[in-house]
Amino acid sequence: IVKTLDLWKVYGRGRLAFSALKGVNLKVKRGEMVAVVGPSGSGKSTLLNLLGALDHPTKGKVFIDNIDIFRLGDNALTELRNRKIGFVFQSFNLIQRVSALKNVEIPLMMRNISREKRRRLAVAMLKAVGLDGKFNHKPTELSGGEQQRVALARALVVRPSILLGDEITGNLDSKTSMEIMELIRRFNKTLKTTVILVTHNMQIAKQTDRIVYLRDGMVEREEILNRK
Amino acid sequence: IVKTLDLWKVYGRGRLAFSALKGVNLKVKRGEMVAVVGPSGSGKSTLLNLLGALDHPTKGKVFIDNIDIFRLGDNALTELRNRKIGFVFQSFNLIQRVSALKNVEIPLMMRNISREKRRRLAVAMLKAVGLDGKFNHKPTELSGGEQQRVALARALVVRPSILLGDEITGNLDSKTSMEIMELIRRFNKTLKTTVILVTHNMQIAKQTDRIVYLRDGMVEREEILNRK
Ligand SMILES: Nc1ncnc2c1ncn2[C@@H]1O[C@H](COP(=O)(O)OP(=O)(O)OP(=O)(O)O)[C@@H](O)[C@H]1O
Ligand SMILES: Nc1ncnc2c1ncn2[C@@H]1O[C@H](COP(=O)(O)OP(=O)(O)OP(=O)(O)O)[C@@H](O)[C@H]1O
Ligand SMILES: [Mg+2]
Ligand SMILES: [Mg+2]
Repeated sequence: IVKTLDLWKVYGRGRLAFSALKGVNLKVKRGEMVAVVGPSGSGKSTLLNLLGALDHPTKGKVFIDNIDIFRLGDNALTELRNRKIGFVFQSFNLIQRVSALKNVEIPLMMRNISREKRRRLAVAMLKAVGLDGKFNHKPTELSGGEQQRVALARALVVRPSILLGDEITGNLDSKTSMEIMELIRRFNKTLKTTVILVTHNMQIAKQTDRIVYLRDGMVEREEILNRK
Repeated sequence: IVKTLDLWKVYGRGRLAFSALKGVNLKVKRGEMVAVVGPSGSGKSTLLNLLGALDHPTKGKVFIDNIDIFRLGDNALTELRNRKIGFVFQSFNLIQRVSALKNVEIPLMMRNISREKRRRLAVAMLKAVGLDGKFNHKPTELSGGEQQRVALARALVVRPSILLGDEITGNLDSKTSMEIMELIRRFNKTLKTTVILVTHNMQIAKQTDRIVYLRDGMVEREEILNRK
């Protein structure tokens, strides 16, 4: 469902040019759960941003459902992203001036559903990530780990075919992390959601089907834990 | 060197009132390294913010060097904070429009040192956290873990007597986390820096002298690892 071909990302130019990704080839099957691990600065977020079409590569291609996404026009690309991808940012990117509930409802506003249904779906998602009772808090009135979970709820509420998560348990204690992984596995099992998680936590990585090891912008090796 | 007495923090009022801290009593000796752990939402950041005088308690006291800090006037409190405390925020709080180097130089601007010395100290600190070659990057041009390390460099460059760190390894791989802890331990050993680290990582917590377990705004128990 997701495939990259010789993917490059270079920042800066000339003497200052820095290659964050140097020819990454990755294939992810539909319904697979993949972890991307590697040292700080090795290019994980850069890779995820390209997979989520939040940035353009310097060279190479990204295919989603066999569509070469960077050959689409802006509108078509935005449409694909909204319909297929749920993204959880390393820095959450929540809207600070509205409540947690509103933040989770926003991606549903582009769907053809009633306001009551939208509210019900958002409430259910916030409960599923353990934030019952915190719906009306603004992001600044939530702890770091609570904000992280609002960002996840927002990504999952649209039932995306692909979930891209950047360090989604970095601010969570181990018990809450396990509950979050259980939720994600349920999505993966019942809805066949394809999941790509960037993580520094090997205990999280070991709960996926395959681990991709990144180093200095390149795939160093892959480790298959569960054939799918 | 740091002591809290029946510390309370209540958000909201009346029916909506939520007690994030409910009577916390904590004593930290000079030169001690303490970890504060607990579930997401248990009050860790709230506690750290009060210790760093970034917020006011609803009830109770915080003593730093036997000074009841919330009885100080605003100017005196700001002065104490700038002179004695280095704070690393869970969300980094870097200044987005200036470089990593400038971010680390800023706390030194209030000291009576030359511009050259200020630059040298900032460069040395950034190298110490593994960011050689990234001095001129703005925060948006850095990875999550690199931003986290700039925030730590900024806190340490003033050689504070007290380092307060909120999840300082949450975005780091284990190798980089170990290097960061080594740096902090060096400060603790050679400069007698008192260190209080909020963390979700038990491997980090086990490298301190004592672990304080927080749950629902209260100290559940403490575990002494190394008597000081
Ligand atoms: N706009 C930019 N200009 C220059 N360099 C950049 C820019 N953005 C990122 N980089 C560099 O690219 C490298 C990879 O960044 P990326 O965010 O992908 O790392 P990461 O693997 O996600 O790291 P972390 O685990 O710390 O989040 C980093 O070394 C960073 O300094
Ligand atoms: N301004 C606020 N208004 C209402 N509730 C708040 C406010 N700020 C924080 N809280 C609540 O106080 C509780 C404690 O927050 P705190 O940030 O101290 O938790 P934490 O232990 O640091 O969690 P994490 O590990 O997720 O960072 C949370 O449940 C949060 O929802
Ligand atoms: Mg990253
Ligand atoms: Mg916190």
